Amino acid sequence: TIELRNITKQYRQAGNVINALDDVSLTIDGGEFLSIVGRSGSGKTTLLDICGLLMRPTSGQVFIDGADAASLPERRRAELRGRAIGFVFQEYNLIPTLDVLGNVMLPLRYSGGDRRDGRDRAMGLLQAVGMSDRVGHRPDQLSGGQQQRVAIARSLIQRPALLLADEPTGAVDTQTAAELLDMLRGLSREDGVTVAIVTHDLDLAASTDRTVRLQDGRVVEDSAGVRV
Amino acid sequence: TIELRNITKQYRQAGNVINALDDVSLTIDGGEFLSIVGRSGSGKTTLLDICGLLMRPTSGQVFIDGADAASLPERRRAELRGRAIGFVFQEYNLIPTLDVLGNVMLPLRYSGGDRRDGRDRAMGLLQAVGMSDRVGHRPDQLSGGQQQRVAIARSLIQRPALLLADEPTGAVDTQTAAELLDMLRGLSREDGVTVAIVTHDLDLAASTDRTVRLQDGRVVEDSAGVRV
Ligand SMILES: Nc1ncnc2c1ncn2[C@@H]1O[C@H](COP(=O)(O)OP(=O)(O)OP(=O)(O)O)[C@@H](O)[C@H]1O
Ligand SMILES: Nc1ncnc2c1ncn2[C@@H]1O[C@H](COP(=O)(O)OP(=O)(O)OP(=O)(O)O)[C@@H](O)[C@H]1O
Ligand SMILES: [Mg+2]
Ligand SMILES: [Mg+2]
Repeated sequence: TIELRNITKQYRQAGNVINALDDVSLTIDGGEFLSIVGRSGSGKTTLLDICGLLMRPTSGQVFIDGADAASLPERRRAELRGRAIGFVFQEYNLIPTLDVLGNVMLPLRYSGGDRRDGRDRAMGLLQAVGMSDRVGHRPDQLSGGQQQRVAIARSLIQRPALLLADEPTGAVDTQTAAELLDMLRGLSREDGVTVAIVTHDLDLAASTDRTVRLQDGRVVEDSAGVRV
Repeated sequence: TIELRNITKQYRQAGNVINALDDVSLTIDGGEFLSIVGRSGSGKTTLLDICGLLMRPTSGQVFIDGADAASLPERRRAELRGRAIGFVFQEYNLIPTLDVLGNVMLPLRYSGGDRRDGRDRAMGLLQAVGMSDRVGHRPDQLSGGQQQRVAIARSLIQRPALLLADEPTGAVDTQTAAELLDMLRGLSREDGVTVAIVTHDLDLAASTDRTVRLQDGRVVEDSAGVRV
C-alpha cells in the first residue's frame, strides 16, 4: 500500500513559486491497476517520482505499507527504490554505453543473485516486450518505441511489488500499446503487483481499474469508488 | 515538393543487416498535410530523417523541388536543412544549457536577421504552443509535454516551407494535442507549409488529409487517392 498524505511540491523559478503538486492525498492498495491522467504540466511525473521515492515532497508524508518513508534510514529507502519499486521513466534513461541486455540486467548488479538466472529472466522479459531480437543493440541503434520497451523490461527485472510507469506506451503504435497493457494488467491480476500508469491515452486509462485525474497539481477526479 | 525514389536504408549490426527502409517511393506536394503511421520500428523516423536531409539513404534518390539533393553542394544542403526545413525530433533535442526562449531563437543565430524581430516571433510561437509563461525555464525544469511544445516552437522560427514532425504530440494530453494539430493544420491551409507528421495516434492521423502507413520499412498503404 502506498499512501500520500497532503503532498505538496514547490519549485522556485526566477522569483516565482510553481506548485507542481498542491495538497494531494491518495491511497493505492496492493495489487491495484490504476492510471493517472491530466494535462501536460499537471503534475503527473512529479506525483510518480514522489511515490517512487525519487523525490522528496516540499511538505506532506509518504507511507509505504504503513511506514513513513521520510523517517526510514537512507539505506532502507535505497533498498525499496532498488528492489521493491520498478520505474519506467518518461525519457527511458537507458545507459548509452550498454547494449539492450546489459541495460535490462543492470539493476541486478546491485542485488547479487545468480547471474545465469538473471540473464534468463532478462531474456524472458525482452521476449515479452517484443525486443528479444535486439539484445546486442545499443540504445542509439533503436527506435523510440524500442527504447521504451527496453525500459519496461528493465523495470521488471527485480520482480518489484510496485511498478510505476510514466507514459510507458507513448512512443509505440496502438497494437503494441495494447499488448504492453495486457502484460501490465497481467502483473496486477496474476502476480499481485501494484501497477500505476501515467498516460495521455484515454482509451488506455479506461481499460485500467481506476483513473485518477490531476489538474494544476491537484486531484480533481478519482474513479476509485467505481470498481467493477 | 519532396520526392523519394526507391529509397533504401540499411544498418549493419553484429553481422546482421537491418532494412530500416526497403525500396520506398513517395511524393509529397507543396502545402500537403499528411501523417505517417506504422508499428514501432517500422521506419518512420528513418523516413523523416531522409526527407529532412539529416541522413543519406543507402540507395535511391531524394528530389527537393526537382533537384537531386545528393548532387547539391553540402553548403546548399545545409542551407535547406537550416532554413527551408523545420524538424521536430522524437526526442526534442533541446539544448540543456539554454532557457526556453534561447532554445527557440537558436536557429536564428545562423541566419542573421533582426534580433528584435526574432525575439517577437519566438514569443508569438511560444504563445501559440502555450509556453509563453516559461520562457526563462531550462529544459530540465519542464515536463515532457512542455519540452515537446518548445521543440515545436523552435521548428517554426525560420518560417520553413516544409515541417517534419516526429510524433509531435506523443507527450501531451488529448486537448493539448488537438490544439497543436489545429495550429499545424493552419500552417498547411493558410500558409502553404508542407506538413508531415509521424504519429501513433490514429485519430490524429484521420484528421490529416492523407495517411501513409509503413510496415517493415515499406509503404503498405497510402490514402493519397482519397482527398476530400
Ligand atoms: N543505428 C542503427 N543501427 C541499427 N539499427 C537501427 C539504427 N537506427 C535505427 N535502426 C533500426 O531501424 C528500424 C527503423 O527505426 P525507426 O527509428 O525509423 O523506427 P520508427 O518507426 O520511428 O519506430 P518508433 O515508432 O518506435 O519510433 C528499427 O528496427 C531500428 O531498430
Ligand atoms: N525543476 C523544476 N523547476 C521548475 N518547475 C518545474 C521543475 N520540474 C517540473 N516543474 C514544473 O512542475 C509542473 C509539473 O511537472 P510534471 O513534469 O509533473 O508534469 P506532467 O503532468 O508530467 O506533464 P507531461 O504530461 O507534460 O509530462 C510543470 O508545470 C513543470 O514545468
Ligand atoms: Mg510527465
Ligand atoms: Mg521513431
